[in-house]
Amino acid sequence: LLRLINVSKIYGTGESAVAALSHINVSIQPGEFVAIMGPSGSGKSTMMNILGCLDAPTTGHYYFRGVDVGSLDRDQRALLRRNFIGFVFQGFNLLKRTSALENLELPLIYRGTPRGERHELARKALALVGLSDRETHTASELSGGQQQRVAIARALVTKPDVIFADEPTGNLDSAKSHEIMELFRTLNEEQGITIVLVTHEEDIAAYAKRHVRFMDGRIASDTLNVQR
Amino acid sequence: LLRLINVSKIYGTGESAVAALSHINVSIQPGEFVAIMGPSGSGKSTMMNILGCLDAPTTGHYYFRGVDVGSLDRDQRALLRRNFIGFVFQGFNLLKRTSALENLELPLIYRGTPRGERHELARKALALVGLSDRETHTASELSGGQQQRVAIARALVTKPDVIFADEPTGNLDSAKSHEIMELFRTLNEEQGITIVLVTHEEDIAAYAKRHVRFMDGRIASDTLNVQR
Ligand SMILES: Nc1ncnc2c1ncn2[C@@H]1O[C@H](COP(=O)(O)OP(=O)(O)OP(=O)(O)O)[C@@H](O)[C@H]1O
Ligand SMILES: Nc1ncnc2c1ncn2[C@@H]1O[C@H](COP(=O)(O)OP(=O)(O)OP(=O)(O)O)[C@@H](O)[C@H]1O
Ligand SMILES: [Mg+2]
Ligand SMILES: [Mg+2]
Repeated sequence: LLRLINVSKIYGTGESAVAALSHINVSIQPGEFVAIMGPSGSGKSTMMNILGCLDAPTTGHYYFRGVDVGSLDRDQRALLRRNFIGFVFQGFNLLKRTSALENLELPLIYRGTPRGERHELARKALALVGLSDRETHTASELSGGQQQRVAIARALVTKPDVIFADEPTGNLDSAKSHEIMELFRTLNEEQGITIVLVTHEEDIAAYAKRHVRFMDGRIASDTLNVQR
Repeated sequence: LLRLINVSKIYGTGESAVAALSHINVSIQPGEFVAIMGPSGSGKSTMMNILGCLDAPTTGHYYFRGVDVGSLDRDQRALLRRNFIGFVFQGFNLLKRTSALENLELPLIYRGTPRGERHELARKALALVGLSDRETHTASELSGGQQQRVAIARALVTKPDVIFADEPTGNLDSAKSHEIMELFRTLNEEQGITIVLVTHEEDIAAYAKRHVRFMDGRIASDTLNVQR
């Protein structure tokens, strides 16, 4: 499904060049549930942005379902994201002055979903993350953890093939974190959705079937989670 | 030092009114180290914003060093924040297109600190959070955890009397989280800085001397941490 071949990402040039990613090789099959871990600044979000077709490598190739994403133009990449990918950003990226419900309807509007069905799907997604009583609140009228949950719901509302979640439980208390992880597990096991999730918490990573650990822009280890 | 008396915060009116805080009474002495905990949406950030003089209660009073903050005008509140308070926001609130170093110099510019001294203090604060090699990166060129650490450094750079930190380790891996908590402990024990910190992680809260737990806008418990 997803294949990174010898991918590097370099910011800046010469003396001040930063290798955010260095010769990354990783392959993810449909239906997998992968946790990406590693210290702050080790390259996790950079890789997620490339996998989510939001950014391009400096060198190397990224194949999404066999398609070389580097060979697509902007519109084709946008179409790919819209139809196959749900992305939960580390910084949420919600529209602050738009309501929770409208934030969820946006990806559906882009897909041409009719209004009645859009509203229904958005309400269901919001209910899944426990925020039915906050439908009309704007993003700036929500707590940090509530905004995070709206961002999660937005990634699921289009029923994508693969969900990329960059630290989706960072602002949630323990009970809500586990609720969200149970939700991801259900989507993965019952609907076959591929999940790639960044976390720095071991008990969140415990839900995943495979652990990829980063260190200084490289993959330090890639192992199956045998404790599941 | 800090005293909330029967403080409530209500958003909206009538049917859609939300009591973010309900009859809060809490007193914090100089030199304390308090952890604020509780589920997502339970009122923690709302209380922090009132304590940090960024927001006002709907009813009740807030006394900072004996001064009724509600009786101050905007400029007087800004002066209070500038001179006594360091605030780490749950959403960081850095200037995205400004370098890490410049973000740190901003509070010092407001205090009229001379340029040479400003630069020196900013560099030292950045070193304390392990980001000396990222001085010239703009906030948008930093990872999530690096941005969080710049936000922490900015709260310390003016050597305030009290630091309010709203989930300061949410985006940090375990090793860096403990480094930051050791830093807070040192500031508290060696310099007597009062620390009020929101977290939803028990092993982060373990560094604090007192635990205040929120539930639905009320304080459910307020206990000393005897395990320290
Ligand atoms: N401007 C606003 N208008 C309406 N409701 C609001 C507004 N700001 C906050 N709220 C509500 O007040 C409640 C408390 O919010 P607060 O941000 O204090 O929670 P929190 O404990 O910090 O949560 P988290 O752990 O998720 O950050 C939430 O239920 C939120 O929806
Ligand atoms: N636009 C940029 N210009 C220069 N350097 C950058 C840029 N964006 C990211 N970096 C650097 O690339 C490295 C990797 O960043 P990345 O965001 O992938 O880390 P991360 O593993 O997600 O960290 P965190 O856990 O803190 O979110 C960091 O050291 C960061 O400073
Ligand atoms: Mg990141
Ligand atoms: Mg909060």
